[in-house]
Amino acid sequence: LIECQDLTKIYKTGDVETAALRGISLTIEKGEFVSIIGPSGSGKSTLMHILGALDTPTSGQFFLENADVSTLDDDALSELRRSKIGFVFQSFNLLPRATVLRNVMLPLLYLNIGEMQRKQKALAALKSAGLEEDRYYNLSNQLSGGQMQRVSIARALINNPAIILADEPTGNLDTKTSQVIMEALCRLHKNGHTIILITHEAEIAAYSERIISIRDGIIESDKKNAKR
Amino acid sequence: LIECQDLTKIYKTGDVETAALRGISLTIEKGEFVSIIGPSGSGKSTLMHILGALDTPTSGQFFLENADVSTLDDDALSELRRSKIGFVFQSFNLLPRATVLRNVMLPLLYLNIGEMQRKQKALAALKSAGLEEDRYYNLSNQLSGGQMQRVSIARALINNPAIILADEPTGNLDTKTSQVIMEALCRLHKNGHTIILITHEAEIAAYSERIISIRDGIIESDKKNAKR
Ligand SMILES: Nc1ncnc2c1ncn2[C@@H]1O[C@H](COP(=O)(O)OP(=O)(O)OP(=O)(O)O)[C@@H](O)[C@H]1O
Ligand SMILES: Nc1ncnc2c1ncn2[C@@H]1O[C@H](COP(=O)(O)OP(=O)(O)OP(=O)(O)O)[C@@H](O)[C@H]1O
Ligand SMILES: [Mg+2]
Ligand SMILES: [Mg+2]
Repeated sequence: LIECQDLTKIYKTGDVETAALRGISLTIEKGEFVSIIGPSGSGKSTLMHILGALDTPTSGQFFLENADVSTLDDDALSELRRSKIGFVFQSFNLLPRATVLRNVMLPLLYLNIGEMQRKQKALAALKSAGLEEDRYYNLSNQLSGGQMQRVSIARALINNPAIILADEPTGNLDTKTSQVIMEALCRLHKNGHTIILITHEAEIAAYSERIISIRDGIIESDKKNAKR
Repeated sequence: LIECQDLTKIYKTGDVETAALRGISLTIEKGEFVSIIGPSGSGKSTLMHILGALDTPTSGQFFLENADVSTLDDDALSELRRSKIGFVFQSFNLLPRATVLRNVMLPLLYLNIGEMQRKQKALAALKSAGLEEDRYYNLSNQLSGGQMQRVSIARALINNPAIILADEPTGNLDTKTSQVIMEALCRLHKNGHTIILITHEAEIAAYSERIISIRDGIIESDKKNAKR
C-alpha cells in the first residue's frame, strides 16, 4: 500500500539546513496498524506529512497504492487525499469560528450528498471519537484542548478513509477518553483500514501491531509489537 | 498565596449555558507544588486562566497574595501577570513568525534591561527547557510540536516568576524530554517557586506534592501525593 525508499527532507532556514529526514525506507501493507515513536524533533510529523501527500520529500521515492506520488498533479493529489486519507494533525487545524459539526462535515463537501446525510455521518464520527453531544454546536474555539482533539479525530474519520494518519491523537486526553479513541481506531483496523499513528506514549503504541522507532531522521528499529 | 472561594464560570453560547466551573474553593500556599488532574472538559484550563488573572469568574472570589483580584484595574492586572506569573498554555500561543529567541525574550520587553542581557536570560531559560541550540533561530512555525512546547515553557520561566502555571506542559513530549522539563520545574520548586501544573499523565503528576482532581467543574478530591 505504502512504500518509501530513501526519503529525505531538508528544510532551509536562512543559510541553515535542517535534515529532518535522512533516508527513510519502509513498506506498509494494506490493513496494518503501525505506531511511529521517537524523541521530540526526530522527524515523525515530517514523515507523516509526506505519507499523507501533504508535503514532498527533498529526495527519495514514495509510492501509494503503486502510484509514484511525485508524478501526480495537484488535482490527482487532492483527490487522493480526500478519498483515501484521513489526517489527524498534531495541532488540530480546525476552523476556529465554525461549529464542531461544520468542522467535521468539511471533508464531505466535495461529495454529492445532501446536508442531512452529511450531518448524520458527522454525528456518527463524533460518537466514535467520544465527544459529548452538548458540544456539537460550540464553535471550535470554544472547546477544551481535548475536545478540539476529538473533533479533529472525527473529521479524519468521516469519509471512511482507507488510510488513517494520526499525529499524537491522545496528547491532550485523559486515560479514559484515550481508550475511547483507541477502541474506535481498533474497530476501524478490524474493518480493514490501515492505521499509522504517531505517539510518544507507550500505552498507546501498545494497541498497534508494529512499532517503528525514529531518531534524528532515520529509522532506529522496526519491530512487531511483542505484546500483541 | 492563592485563595479562591466558590469560583464559578459560565460560558454562554447562543442560548446554551455551559457551567465550566461550578463552585471551586481551594487554597495554595507559597512554594507548593500542585498538580491538577481530571477528564477532558472538566474545567482545568478554565480554572488555570482564572488563577493566572487572564479571565474572570462568573461568581466567587479570588485572592492573590491577599489582594482581591476583582478589585484590580487592567494596568494592575497586567503588572501582576508580568511580574509574578509564568503561564505555559495548552496550545503554546507563540508568535509564529518570530524566532525562538524573540518569542522567549518577549516577557522581558517591559523591563529596563538591554538586549544582550535579555538574550542571556533567554538562552538560560531555553537550556532549562531542554531545547537544542540549533533551533534558536528557527521561526516558531518551523518547529516540531514538542519543540514549540519547550519554547512556550522557556518563555514562561524567563522572568523568574513566583508562580508557574503550566497547562499540559508535556503533552507533546517523549519521556526523556519530559524528564528534562520536570527536573527544571523541580529545581524551581526547590528555589521557592509555586508550581501549579495541569496534566493528564500520572507519571507527571507524581512529581508534585499535592494532587487536586477535578470533574465536571468541581473538586472531586484534594490529597497529598502519597508517593512523595
Ligand atoms: N469559550 C467557551 N465557550 C463555551 N464553552 C467553553 C468555552 N471554553 C471552554 N468551554 C467549555 O468549558 C468546559 C471546560 O473547558 P476546559 O478547557 O476548562 O477543560 P479542560 O479540563 O482543560 O479540558 P482538556 O483536558 O480537554 O484540556 C468544556 O466543556 C468546554 O467545552
Ligand atoms: N518548516 C521548517 N523549517 C525548518 N525546520 C523545520 C521545519 N519544520 C520542522 N523542522 C525541523 O525538523 C525536525 C523534525 O520535525 P518534526 O515536526 O517532524 O518532529 P517530530 O518528530 O514530529 O517532533 P515532535 O515529537 O516534537 O512533534 C525538527 O528538528 C524541526 O525543528
Ligand atoms: Mg510532531
Ligand atoms: Mg485544557
